[in-house]
Amino acid sequence: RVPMVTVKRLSRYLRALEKFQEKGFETVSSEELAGELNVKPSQLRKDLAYFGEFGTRGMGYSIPKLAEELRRILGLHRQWAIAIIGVGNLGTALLRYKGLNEKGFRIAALLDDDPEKVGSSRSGVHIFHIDDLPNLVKEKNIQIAILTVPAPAARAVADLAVKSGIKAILNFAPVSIKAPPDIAVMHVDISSELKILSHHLAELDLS
Amino acid sequence: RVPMVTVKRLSRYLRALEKFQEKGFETVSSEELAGELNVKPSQLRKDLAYFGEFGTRGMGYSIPKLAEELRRILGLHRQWAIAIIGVGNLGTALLRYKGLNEKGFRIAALLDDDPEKVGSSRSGVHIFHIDDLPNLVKEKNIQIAILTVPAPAARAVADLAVKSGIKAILNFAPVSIKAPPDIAVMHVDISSELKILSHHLAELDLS
Ligand SMILES: NC(=O)c1ccc[n+]([C@@H]2O[C@H](COP(=O)([O-])OP(=O)(O)OC[C@H]3O[C@@H](n4cnc5c(N)ncnc54)[C@H](O)[C@@H]3O)[C@@H](O)[C@H]2O)c1
Ligand SMILES: NC(=O)c1ccc[n+]([C@@H]2O[C@H](COP(=O)([O-])OP(=O)(O)OC[C@H]3O[C@@H](n4cnc5c(N)ncnc54)[C@H](O)[C@@H]3O)[C@@H](O)[C@H]2O)c1
Repeated sequence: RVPMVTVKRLSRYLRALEKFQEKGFETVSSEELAGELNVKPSQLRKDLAYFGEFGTRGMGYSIPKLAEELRRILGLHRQWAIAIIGVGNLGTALLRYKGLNEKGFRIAALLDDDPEKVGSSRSGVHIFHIDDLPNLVKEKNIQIAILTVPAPAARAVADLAVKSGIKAILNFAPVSIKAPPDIAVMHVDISSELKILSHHLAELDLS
Repeated sequence: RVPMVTVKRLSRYLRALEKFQEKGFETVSSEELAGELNVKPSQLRKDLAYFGEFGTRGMGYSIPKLAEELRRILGLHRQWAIAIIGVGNLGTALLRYKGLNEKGFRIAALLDDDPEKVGSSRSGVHIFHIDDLPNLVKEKNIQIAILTVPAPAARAVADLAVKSGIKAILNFAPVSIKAPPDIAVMHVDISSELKILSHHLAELDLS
C-alpha cells in the first residue's frame, strides 16, 4: 500500500500541474513541479515511482500526460457519489464548496435528524431523514459519507453508514471513528490544528 | 522540536481525559488512555516523555493533573486572539464553531475585501476591511489568522498577515503558503482528504 502522505502529495502535484496547464505550459521539469510543493525533486520521483515510469530523464514531464495519470491513480476518472450527514453550519458550507462538485465528486443526498430540516432542500439538494441512509446508498449508489454531525452522534452515524454499504468516510466530528479495514476513514480535526498553533505560540512565549 | 504528529496526539489525549473527567473518573491507566486513540501504551509514554515525567508506574495518571499539564503544553492556559480573513461560506461556519470560542481561543475580528460585507457584523463580531489588518493586530493583540479566502488571494493575504505581526496561520485555501521560519503555518486541505478516499475507492475498483 502507498503511504497516505504520498497520496496527499499526488493531489497537490495534480493541482500544480493544472495551474501550469492554465498558464499554457506543455512540459515541466521535476525541479519546477517539486518546487511548487516545497519538496525535493528526489521526493517527487520517489512518490511517482510507486505507480510506474513517468517522464523522460532530462526532458521533464508532459503536463497533460502526467495530469491524466494522476487523475486515474486518484480515482478521479469516474464520479463518486457523496452523502453529507448533518446539515448544520459546516455541512452547509461544504455543500457550497465547489471542490465537492467537480472532477470526480457529486453530492447525491443530504441527511439530518432534525424534523425542521428533513423534507426541505439546500442549494437544490434534498434533505432526507438519517433513517433513509440504507435505501439511499443503494438507490443512488453512494460510496462516500461526510460526517458533519455533533460529536456524540458521530460513532452511531458512522456505524449506520458502514452497515448501509458506504466504503469511505470523511469525519469532521472531534471523535475517532472505528470502521472495518476495507473502509477508508479520514478525520479532519480543525481544533487540533489550532492547538498545534497555540503550542507554537506558547513555545515562542508571546505574551 | 517536538514532531507535529505528537502535538496532534496530545490534543486528542486531552480530549479523551476531559471525557473521562465528565464521567467522574479520577485516574486512568496508560492502556485506557492510549486505547481511546487506538495507539499502543508505549506510544503514549513516548509522546509524554518529550515533556517530562507524568504519572507513577502501576498507578496510572491523575486525570486532573495530566489534563492541566497538557493544557499548559498546548498553550491553552491563556487566550489567543484570532482574526478570520474571508467571511464567506467556510469563514461563517468557523465563526459559529464553538471550538474557536472556548478553552484558549477568542475570535477578535473578521476581515473581508467585499464592500457589501465590510461594516456589517456576523454573530456579533464586526467585519473590518482587509487593509485594517495591520492596525487590528496591534490594537487587539491578534496572534492567529485563519485564511478562508479564495485560492488566488491566499498568498497575498498571508504576506500581509505576516507583515502585520501575526505569528500563526491556519490556511484553508488549496495553495501552499510560504512564511518565515518563526511563523507556524497549518494547512487544512479538504479536497486532498477527499482524493485519498477516491484513491482508496479506485483501488477497491468499485463500479
Ligand atoms: N462549524 C465548524 O466550522 C466546525 C469546525 C470544525 C469541526 N466541526 C465539527 O463538525 C460537526 C458539525 O458542526 P456544526 O458547527 O455544523 O454543528 P451544527 O450543530 O450546526 O450542525 C449539526 C447538524 O447535525 C444534525 N444532527 C445531529 N444529530 C444527528 C444524527 N444523529 N443524524 C443526522 N444528523 C444529525 C443536526 O440536526 C444539525 O443539523 C461537529 O462535530 C463539530 O465539532 C465544525
Ligand atoms: N466552503 C467550504 O466548505 C470549503 C471547503 C474547503 C476549502 N475551502 C476553501 O476555503 C476558501 C473559502 O471558501 P468559501 O467557500 O468560504 O468561499 P467564499 O467565496 O464563500 O468566501 C470567500 C470570502 O473571501 C473574501 N475575499 C476574497 N478575496 C479577499 C481578500 N483579498 N481579502 C479578504 N477577503 C477576501 C470574499 O469576499 C468572500 O467573502 C477557498 O479557498 C476554498 O477553496 C472551502
